Parts: sequence; C-alpha cells; structure tokens
Amino acid sequence: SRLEDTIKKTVSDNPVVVYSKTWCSYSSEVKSLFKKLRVDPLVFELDEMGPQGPQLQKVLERITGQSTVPNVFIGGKHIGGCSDTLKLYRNGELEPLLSEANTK
Amino acid sequence: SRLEDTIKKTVSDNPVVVYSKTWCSYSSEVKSLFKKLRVDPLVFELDEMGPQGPQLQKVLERITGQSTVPNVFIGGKHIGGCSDTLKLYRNGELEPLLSEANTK
Ligand SMILES: N[C@@H](CCC(=O)N[C@@H](CS)C(=O)NCC(=O)O)C(=O)O
Ligand SMILES: N[C@@H](CCC(=O)N[C@@H](CS)C(=O)NCC(=O)O)C(=O)O
Ligand code: FES
Repeated sequence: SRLEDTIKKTVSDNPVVVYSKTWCSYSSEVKSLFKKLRVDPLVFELDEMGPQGPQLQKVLERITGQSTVPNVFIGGKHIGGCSDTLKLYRNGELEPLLSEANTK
Repeated sequence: SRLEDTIKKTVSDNPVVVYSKTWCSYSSEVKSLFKKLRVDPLVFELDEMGPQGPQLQKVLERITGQSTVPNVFIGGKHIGGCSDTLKLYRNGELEPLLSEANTK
C-alpha cells in the first residue's frame, strides 16, 4: 500500500525514526533518551496528524507486528518500543547501533 | 460541584483509588505495583467512561493540581502519578501508607 511504502522509505532514509504520541510518557522517555545521546530522531506525533495518525499506527502494526507507541527504528531496522530501547541502552548495544546508522 | 463531591467521597471511602487509562503504560505500572503489593485499588479507566472521563480528569486537576494519569490517592490523600508512587515505594514509604489506609 502507499502508506506502507511511505513508512519503508522514511525509515530507510532517516537514521533514527520514532512514531510517538505527545501525551505519552513512554514516548517522552524514548525521545529524552535520544536527546541525552545527542541524537536527533525524526519524530511523528501520531496524535497530531488527524486521521492519518491511526492509519499510520495500523500500517506500522502490519509491518512490525507492534501496535503500540513509541515505535522506534534505527538504521532502517525495527527496534521496538520504550522497554526494548531502554534495554538495548542498558546493555550497551544502543550506542553502537546509533553510530552505525549515523555513518551510513 | 457535584463531580468534585463525588471524587472527594470516593477517595475518602476507599483506601486506594487510581484514575487511569487502559492504553497507558504508566497507568499499567501503577496498577501492577499495587497488584504485586496485594492491594486491590478502586480503578477508574477514564478512557472507558464516555464524556465523563475528560470531565473527571478536569475536576481532578482542579482538586489536585495534577492534569495527568495515573492519579493516585491513598487513605484519602493525593499521592501523585506513576513516578511519585514508585519513588515512595523505593523509599520504603509506600507500604506504611498502605497499611495505615487499609486499617482505617
Ligand atoms: N512495552 C511497550 C509498551 C507499549 C504500550 O503499551 N504503549 C501504549 C502507550 S504507553 C500504547 O501504544 N497504547 C495504545 C495506543 O496508545 O494506541 C513499550 O515499552 O513501548
Ligand atoms: N510524571 C508523571 C507523568 C504523567 C503523564 O505525563 N501522564 C500522561 C500519560 S503517560 C498524561 O496524562 N497525558 C495526558 C492525558 O493522557 O490526558 C507520572 O509519573 O505519572
Ligand atoms: S500513555 Fe501513559 S505511558 Fe504511554
């Protein structure tokens, strides 16, 4: 579908992409983590995109199997949600992924 | 107002009250914590109460100064949100508050 192609292009063209909601603390935690790591993700606030928000969330679920926010991609790869991202960070695996994605 | 009186009565009549949203992970964390502590809170899922949900959230803000969920009361006292509750738990202050409220 066209929306699916848009998402695939977005995540391959941008090193870090976060699908988020402005009111959601888990989404805020992920955005703060990237800010702390001095990474500037491309963020889509699904609650501020009118009817396109829920549509994107549906298509993301189709592509990634994940229906929730935040939904995080690094280097075109689906990372997961807030807990997944924090886990990688605590294991020291996040920063290597980020450097790899940024130098592409 | 009538809604304000309802809330005040609810939190004084019930040892633990949580105003929550079903889709919210911070709300889930607070509910899980109480479950782990074998406490059975009275939970209001503001997203499942039709137009009353947003109204309750507004009145809670007027009463407590807190506009967000989860909104937690123990022994009739306003505790705060997820971070506040977790902080009290980690400081060992939550369980005394809970015992005190449950034996009223
Ligand atoms: N374990 C997941 C939890 C994700 C989750 O439950 N997200 C909630 C918001 S905190 C959600 O997307 N709820 C449904 C919605 O907002 O559409 C994570 O760490 O990201
Ligand atoms: N630090 C607060 C954060 C509370 C917060 O930002 N809650 C969000 C949901 S996670 C909220 O209520 N957003 C507005 C809304 O859902 O109406 C806590 O620990 O509870
Ligand atoms: S909506 Fe509360 S943590 Fe996501």
